[in-house]
Amino acid sequence: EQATVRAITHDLSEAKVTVSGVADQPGVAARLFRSLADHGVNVDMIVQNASAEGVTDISFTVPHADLDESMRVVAAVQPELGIREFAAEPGIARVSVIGAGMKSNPGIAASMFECLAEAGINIEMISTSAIRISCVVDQDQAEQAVAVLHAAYELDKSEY
Amino acid sequence: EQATVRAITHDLSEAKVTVSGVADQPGVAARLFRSLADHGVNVDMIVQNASAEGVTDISFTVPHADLDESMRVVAAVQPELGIREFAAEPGIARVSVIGAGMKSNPGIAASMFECLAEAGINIEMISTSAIRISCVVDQDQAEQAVAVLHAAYELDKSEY
Ligand SMILES: C[C@@H](O)[C@H](N)C(=O)O
Ligand SMILES: C[C@@H](O)[C@H](N)C(=O)O
Repeated sequence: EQATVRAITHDLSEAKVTVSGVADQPGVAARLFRSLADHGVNVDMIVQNASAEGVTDISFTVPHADLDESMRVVAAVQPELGIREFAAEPGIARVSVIGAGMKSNPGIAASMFECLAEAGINIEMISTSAIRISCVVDQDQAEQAVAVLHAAYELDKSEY
Repeated sequence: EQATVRAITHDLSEAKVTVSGVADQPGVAARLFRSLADHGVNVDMIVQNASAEGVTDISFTVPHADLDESMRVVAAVQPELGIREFAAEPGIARVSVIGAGMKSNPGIAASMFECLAEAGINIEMISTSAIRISCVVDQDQAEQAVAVLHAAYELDKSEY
């Protein structure tokens, strides 16, 4: 398990926008992200989970410099997309465990989450890929998160 | 924009489990994924979005062969984690656009979502990384999704 984790990274350069209560039907995500793209907003992470009762939430991260523009764009499409509410969260950090073969090591995700839990760090968002597990946490806990993850995976240095 | 998309992939090998209404406090994700790991469940994709009123949902994908065991594990931790409800969805496909420099090309995500919307394909889940945008769609629409995305990005062949 230890052998597959290569680095811990963290990123404080982005803010999160959550759009809540959108209709779970074709065209909603297209309209929202086309609007953001047309306004030059550099969307990075996008997370949408399964819907309940026909509505769902979509969160995305943007550079801090694009946050105000993102909120203007979401406000402009709110009536058309039937967005119940939307909110910005500038105070976030994305902490990631980078490795190889994560899919065949189910314990890596569990140990990352355990490590954060033992340090009392709440996980606000999760997104994974074949080589990376990312958690959004409060930016005030980013340094602590990186430190406890280093210790857990016995890594000397992180990537900045 | 076209230049950065390299391939379209699709994956029918997994099922999705959604755990709804868990408390958004440290330790919940750790407990759930430790249990799954201890039972040898190979979790692949994990998606958790922002919470509302202190609760949130977590979805994850597993090989079809691990679906029953996943549901047993979730049922076993349901009281301890205060899970409101959980459900399995075996009929899914993950369709991905693979490229480079996605972060600096905000139009790529928008065009992927537009392409699926125009084909009447609903997006059930979204997860992204620096080189990949993944959408979970109904498995019955996987082939159509791959075909329309190929046409949109002018790719001759996809990775299988
Ligand atoms: C919520 C949103 O993703 C919607 N399901 C769509 O396909 O656009
Ligand atoms: C919901 C779950 O991720 C919780 N916030 C935790 O930290 O475990």
